[in-house]
Amino acid sequence: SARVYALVNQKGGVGKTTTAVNLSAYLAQWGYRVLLVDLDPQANATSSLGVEKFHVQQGTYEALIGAAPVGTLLLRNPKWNLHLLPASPHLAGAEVELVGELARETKLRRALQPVLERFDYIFIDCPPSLGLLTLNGLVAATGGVIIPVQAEYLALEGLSLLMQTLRRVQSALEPNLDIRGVVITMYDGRTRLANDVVREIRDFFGDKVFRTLIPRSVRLAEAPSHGLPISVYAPRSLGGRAYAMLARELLEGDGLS
Amino acid sequence: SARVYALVNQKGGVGKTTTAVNLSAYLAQWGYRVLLVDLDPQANATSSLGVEKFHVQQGTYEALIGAAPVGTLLLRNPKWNLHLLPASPHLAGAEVELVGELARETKLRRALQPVLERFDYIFIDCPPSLGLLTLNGLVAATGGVIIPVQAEYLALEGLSLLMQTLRRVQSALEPNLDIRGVVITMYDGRTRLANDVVREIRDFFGDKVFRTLIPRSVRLAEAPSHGLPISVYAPRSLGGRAYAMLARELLEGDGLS
Ligand SMILES: Nc1ncnc2c1ncn2[C@@H]1O[C@H](COP(=O)(O)OP(=O)(O)OP(=O)(O)O)[C@@H](O)[C@H]1O
Ligand SMILES: Nc1ncnc2c1ncn2[C@@H]1O[C@H](COP(=O)(O)OP(=O)(O)OP(=O)(O)O)[C@@H](O)[C@H]1O
Ligand SMILES: [Mg+2]
Ligand SMILES: [Mg+2]
Repeated sequence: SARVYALVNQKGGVGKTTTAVNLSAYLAQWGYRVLLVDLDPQANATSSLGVEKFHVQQGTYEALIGAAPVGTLLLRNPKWNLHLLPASPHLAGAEVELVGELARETKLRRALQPVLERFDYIFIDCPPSLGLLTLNGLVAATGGVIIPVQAEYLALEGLSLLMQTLRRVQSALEPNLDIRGVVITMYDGRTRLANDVVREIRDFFGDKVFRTLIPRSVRLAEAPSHGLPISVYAPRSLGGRAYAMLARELLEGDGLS
Repeated sequence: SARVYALVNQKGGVGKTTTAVNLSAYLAQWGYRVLLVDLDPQANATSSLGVEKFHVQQGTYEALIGAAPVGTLLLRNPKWNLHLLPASPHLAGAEVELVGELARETKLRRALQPVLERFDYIFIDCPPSLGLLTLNGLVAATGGVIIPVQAEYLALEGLSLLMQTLRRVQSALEPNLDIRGVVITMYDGRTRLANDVVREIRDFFGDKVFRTLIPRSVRLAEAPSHGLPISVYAPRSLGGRAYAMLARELLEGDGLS
């Protein structure tokens, strides 16, 4: 059954979407059955794969409110063998709408239940907040969380808040919730700041930190404007090679490859 | 009475905090009476000014729930002549707690009412979401919103969602809500991507876009780790000079200077 990982960090702009999209794309291209869930109302994962969010009729929002079974909501790109549960602007209303619902934090986990056997990996791209959407992502992430951390000072500051939330979810909702790994992103080895921050992240998380460092690489920022993952847009770029390495490291740690 | 501006963009990591902190610091150092309100549970504006968020006993959260008058919650840095309404980790709970309250969107505006005469400028740093905290920031921003936009593709994608929200707030809560200006941040003129995005932002917003472009400059990312605004940490750096220019442009447009 699928390993379900959520990309989480309430600090904005740290590379959650970029990591979710590119890990998904490499694993799908290597033949694994992969589903990417876009749980962010900004729908950046959806548009990074060339899907126009305003044309999305049904997606994650409908899955959360139980309007249709998830299997009927999936888009599939045959070229890259990748499935997507797209986000639509409706999702922006879900945070407030879900507040009064019963078992509001487990809606996504229950919605994904029927498709777990169809996939090897499910990646959930979360919004930059610790509200009900991200809580749904955490509870659904039976494989654990992948935490992208930008190699910058302000991104460090947010880690303690994130750890607090993970502990709260572990004690109240999902005791098995664990950190699958921490990914250092937008690393620029020429700056002292980046090297100081990397040392602090390694002190804080120890061997949970993936060995692969993702460098700052403009190709990674360009790829979404073409609606392509880096594995298609510029696989031989620094960013492309780094995400291929990260995907391999993830497989190794999961006992696959 | 104070001009109240909210720094808003639900896209994460676009420079909301960096712009709020550095505009506040320059205007305060030039003798204007300035209050910076940290409305983000990450408390990045608070820590960027050297205040330890876990030591904050009372701040924005207490102001929102009406536990104490805002005037008694302010911190002041005498060296920079800057006042701060700090964030504490409690603020993370406010989004859900406020949902059931009466007039939940106008709590911040009402809390700031008694101190409007004491300041020339009030800047509100919002979190990267369009939930109740940001709605409170929008309703309180009688001067309008300042929208930082990173010169990258994914940041463009989010603008239509932001405009939708602004229109909803205008029709339901605050008819005078306006865009004071759009700031292009982390601009790297060497990349085609940045220049393409700048052209699109100018097409989308016209003369609402500030002339001053904020370049990508590592000094800006370093300053928060020293608890200093750029006006103190590295005023002659590219980033320092750009924010001084932006502060001057804001004053000019406001009929001051
Ligand atoms: N390694 C990298 N090098 C250069 N640019 C990058 C890199 N990773 C991400 N980016 C760019 O930085 C910006 C932020 O990345 P991304 O949108 O993936 O972060 P996020 O954490 O998903 O943001 P949000 O908090 O808004 O969801 C995007 O414009 C993206 O294209
Ligand atoms: N012009 C710039 N050049 C280089 N780095 C910058 C610049 N502006 C901001 N940064 C850095 O980029 C990161 C994101 O900026 P910042 O935290 O201000 O964005 P934000 O929109 O407030 O993020 P969030 O959505 O999490 O609140 C921070 O690490 C900051 O130090
Ligand atoms: Mg994202
Ligand atoms: Mg911020």
